[in-house]
Amino acid sequence: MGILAVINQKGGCGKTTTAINLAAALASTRKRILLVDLDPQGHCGLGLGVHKDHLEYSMADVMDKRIELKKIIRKVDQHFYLAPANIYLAGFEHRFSGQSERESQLKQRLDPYIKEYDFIIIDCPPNLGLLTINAMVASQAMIVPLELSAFSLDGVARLQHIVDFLSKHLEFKSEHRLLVTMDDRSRLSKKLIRQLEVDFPNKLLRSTIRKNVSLKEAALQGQHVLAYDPVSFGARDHQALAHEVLDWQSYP
Amino acid sequence: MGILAVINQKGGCGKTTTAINLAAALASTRKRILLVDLDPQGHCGLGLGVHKDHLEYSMADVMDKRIELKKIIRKVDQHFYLAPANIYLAGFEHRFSGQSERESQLKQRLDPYIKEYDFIIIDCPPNLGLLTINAMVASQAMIVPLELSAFSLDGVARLQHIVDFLSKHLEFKSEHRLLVTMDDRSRLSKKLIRQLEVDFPNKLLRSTIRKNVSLKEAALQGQHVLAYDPVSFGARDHQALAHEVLDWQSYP
Ligand SMILES: Nc1ncnc2c1ncn2[C@@H]1O[C@H](COP(=O)(O)OP(=O)(O)OP(=O)(O)O)[C@@H](O)[C@H]1O
Ligand SMILES: Nc1ncnc2c1ncn2[C@@H]1O[C@H](COP(=O)(O)OP(=O)(O)OP(=O)(O)O)[C@@H](O)[C@H]1O
Ligand SMILES: [Mg+2]
Ligand SMILES: [Mg+2]
Repeated sequence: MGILAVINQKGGCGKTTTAINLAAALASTRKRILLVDLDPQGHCGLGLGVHKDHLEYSMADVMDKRIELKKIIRKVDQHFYLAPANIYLAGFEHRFSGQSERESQLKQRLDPYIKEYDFIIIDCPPNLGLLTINAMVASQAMIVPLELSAFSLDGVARLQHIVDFLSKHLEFKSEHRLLVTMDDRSRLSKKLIRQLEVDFPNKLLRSTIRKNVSLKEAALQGQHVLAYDPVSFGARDHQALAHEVLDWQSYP
Repeated sequence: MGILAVINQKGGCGKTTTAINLAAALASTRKRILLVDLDPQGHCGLGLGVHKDHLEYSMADVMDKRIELKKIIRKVDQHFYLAPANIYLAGFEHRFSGQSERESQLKQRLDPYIKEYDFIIIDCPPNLGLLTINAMVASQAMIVPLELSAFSLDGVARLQHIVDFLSKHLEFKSEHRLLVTMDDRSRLSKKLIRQLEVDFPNKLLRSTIRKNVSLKEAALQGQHVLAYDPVSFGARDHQALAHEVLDWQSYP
């Protein structure tokens, strides 16, 4: 199926929430899922009850070639595995800044595992630095979570230009889609969604994630939303998203 | 009075919303305010109707010493001035990465203007890179906006350790305070605030910013919230914050 990066340089638009809960929803359809945390904040582990301060090894060690990816993978639920990160990943950009192939380090680590998982989902930090570029190069598809607000909508056009530029320059092919998150279904939100459909034809996923307190509560409990409250809007919206992603990715 | 940095490596916790509306609220008390945008996203300009794509010069030029700060300052309201940023600021970290005094570039640019303004407020990107470090070194006080959520609360302790470490290492003195934003006044929020008061005694500002749609609507209009809807919660909460900041900073 494929490698899916969740990216947006805008902070707080729901990247980690989408990565964790989409991974969980896909795993609940009996697909085998690996969630890779490429954000030094390490919030994928935090949101799944994996304490990053107790990690012996993490994605920083994998990216620095000190250890193999399989040594840090841990099972978090049925069919659902995590490669956690911590703050040491923040040094990657500096460590690799002059090296050749610095943009494809993640791809080189993930390629041997493509057959083992139906999906590999990558969470990214809120910037377009070397870690996010590694995620783009390794991916076959990208999801851009988007809050319906002035600051979040502002960066979308620029993000798409940068993705186009990098895919030519670094020779990778990765289709992207926009996912509206924190949707309060108000008149203003509906208007902004209509505008997005005009500005970015055929780029918007049909599914949106409604604003829903269960998503925050689940993260506070260190659980994904399907485990925390399987009948909540948060759970149902991510399941609908999972089905749409399965359709989208089965006919690449 | 002083130089105030608004920082948090966690994305989307309300840094820009706080920087813009606190600046506007302080200006409404007839203090002369300069808002400096140190985030390449350039959202301070966006939120005040200043189009960053039409800027001839911006903070990138000032930080690179191509132009003086006063050449880019523009008036946005009574007593309220803005030094805007755009994406070119993203190259600063790379351009200065080996240079001495790279952490005090902003301080050197701001020091000549301290007498001209009662407050200089600095908005920062969602990371602890060289731009944010420059804002810390230049500041006399820091406000850390904080959403009441697992991911946002996670980074606070680490941020405080980093601030302590850097202030010793780079020899600057800057007191910080935590500001709860997007407060929905629920039982869970009240519980989390009580926990914050225990974990970080005397660090929490009394004022909180309630979750309020007028803050989002104002940004979509390119206005600060006092201009958009002066009687909204968003406006009143930032005015209360302004008064608390005036108290805090008059007895440093
Ligand atoms: N649909 C939703 N409904 C309610 N709250 C949400 C929703 N999606 C995300 N959140 C909350 O919004 C905040 C930001 O989400 P999250 O941390 O996942 O964003 P992010 O893009 O990963 O942030 P960063 O840029 O720091 O990595 C979190 O507190 C999260 O719990
Ligand atoms: N008190 C509030 N009530 C409602 N919405 C809010 C509030 N504060 C901020 N927001 C909204 O939350 C989103 C995130 O806020 P903002 O962009 O100011 O955060 P930030 O920390 O500056 O993000 P970044 O990390 O990308 O710089 C914006 O859409 C903003 O309009
Ligand atoms: Mg995140
Ligand atoms: Mg901001």
